[in-house]
Amino acid sequence: LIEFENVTRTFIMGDNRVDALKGVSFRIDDGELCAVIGPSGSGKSTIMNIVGLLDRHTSGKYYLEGESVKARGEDELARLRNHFIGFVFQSFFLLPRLTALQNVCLPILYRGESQSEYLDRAEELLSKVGMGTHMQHRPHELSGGQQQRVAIARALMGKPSLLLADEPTGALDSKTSQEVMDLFKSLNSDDGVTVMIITHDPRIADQCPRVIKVLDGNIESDNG
Amino acid sequence: LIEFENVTRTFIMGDNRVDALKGVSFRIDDGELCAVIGPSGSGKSTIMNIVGLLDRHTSGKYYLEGESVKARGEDELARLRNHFIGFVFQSFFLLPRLTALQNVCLPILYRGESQSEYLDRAEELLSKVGMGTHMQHRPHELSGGQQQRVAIARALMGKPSLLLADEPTGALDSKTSQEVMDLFKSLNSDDGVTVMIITHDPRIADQCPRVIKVLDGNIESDNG
Ligand SMILES: Nc1ncnc2c1ncn2[C@@H]1O[C@H](COP(=O)(O)OP(=O)(O)OP(=O)(O)O)[C@@H](O)[C@H]1O
Ligand SMILES: Nc1ncnc2c1ncn2[C@@H]1O[C@H](COP(=O)(O)OP(=O)(O)OP(=O)(O)O)[C@@H](O)[C@H]1O
Ligand SMILES: [Mg+2]
Ligand SMILES: [Mg+2]
Repeated sequence: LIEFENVTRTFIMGDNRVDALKGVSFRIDDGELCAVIGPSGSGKSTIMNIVGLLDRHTSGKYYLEGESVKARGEDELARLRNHFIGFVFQSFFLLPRLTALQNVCLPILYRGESQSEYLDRAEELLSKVGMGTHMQHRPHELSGGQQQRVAIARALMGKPSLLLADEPTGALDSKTSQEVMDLFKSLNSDDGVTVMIITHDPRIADQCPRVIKVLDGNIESDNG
Repeated sequence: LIEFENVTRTFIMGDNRVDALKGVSFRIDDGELCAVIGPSGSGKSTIMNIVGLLDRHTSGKYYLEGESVKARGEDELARLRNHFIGFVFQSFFLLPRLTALQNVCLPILYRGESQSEYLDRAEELLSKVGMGTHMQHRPHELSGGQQQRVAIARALMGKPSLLLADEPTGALDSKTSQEVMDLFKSLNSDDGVTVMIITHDPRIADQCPRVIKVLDGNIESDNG
């Protein structure tokens, strides 16, 4: 499904240069449940942003479903991003003027589902992450962990086949973290969703059969 | 130093009402190192925002240094906030157009220190949290954990006597989390800074002699 071949990513700011990824290679198959771990600043989010088509690599190859991403057009990448990938961002990126419910519905509004159809699904997802009583709150009226859970529900709204979660339990207590992990595991085992989770929490990483360890822009270890 | 007496905080949004704090009482003495733990949405940040003079309680009493906060004027509260309290926010609130170094210097620019004085201290604090090589980056050019560490350095810039940290290690790996915790502990033991830390990480809470547990807007337990 996902194949990185010597992928690099360099950021240039004036005469400053950061080699965030220095030649990263790995393969993730359909239906895998994979944790990405490593120190702060080691390159995990950069990897996930490239996988999720939010960022372009500097050199190397990225094959998604067997086809090189560089070869594809902007329209097709946008279609893949919107229909196929669900992304939980490290800093949530909820729209401040919309309620939790509206934020969750946003990604699929253009798809042509009936309002009652998608409203039902949005409410169900919000309840699944324990946000059933706070659907009309706006982000600034929610706690940090509540915002994180709205971001998770939003990522699942489009029924993605690839779920990318950047530290999805960072703001959650252990009970709520496990509820989120149980939700991800059931999507993986019951619906075959490929799941990639960046995490600093060893208890989350321990529940993933596949673990990729990143260090200073390189893959330090990979049990795959 | 800090005394809450039956403090409540109610949020009203249209005809919706949230009783975030339902009657919270506790006392924190000068020089204590205190962890605040509890489930997501239980009221921890609300407590800290009231302690840090960023929010007003709805009813009850809040005494800071023996004097009721309600009795004090806006100017005096602003002075206390700026000179006496350091706040690490759960969502960082770094200014996007400023570099890490500029963000750290911001709180004390009006104090009348010489530029070389405060620049030295800012660079030293950034190095202490492992951000020495990234001082000229802007927030969007930093990883999540790097942004969190800039927010920590900024909170310490004004040499506060009361440090309030809302989940300061949420985005950090375990090694960096411990470095931050060691920094807080030395401020507490060497400089007598009163430290209050909201955390979901039991390894952080375990290093605090005082632990206050919050549940659904109430104090569930307090070993103080
Ligand atoms: N401005 C607001 N308007 C309405 N409700 C609010 C507001 N701020 C907080 N709340 C509600 O008050 C409750 C407590 O929120 P608080 O941010 O204190 O939780 P918390 O313990 O810090 O949670 P977390 O661990 O997720 O950060 C939550 O139910 C939240 O939805
Ligand atoms: N837009 C950018 N411009 C410049 N440098 C960047 C940019 N984005 C990331 N970096 C740098 O690239 C490196 C990797 O960042 P990345 O966000 O991938 O780390 P991370 O492993 O996700 O860390 P964390 O656990 O703290 O979230 C860091 O040194 C960071 O400062
Ligand atoms: Mg990251
Ligand atoms: Mg909070």
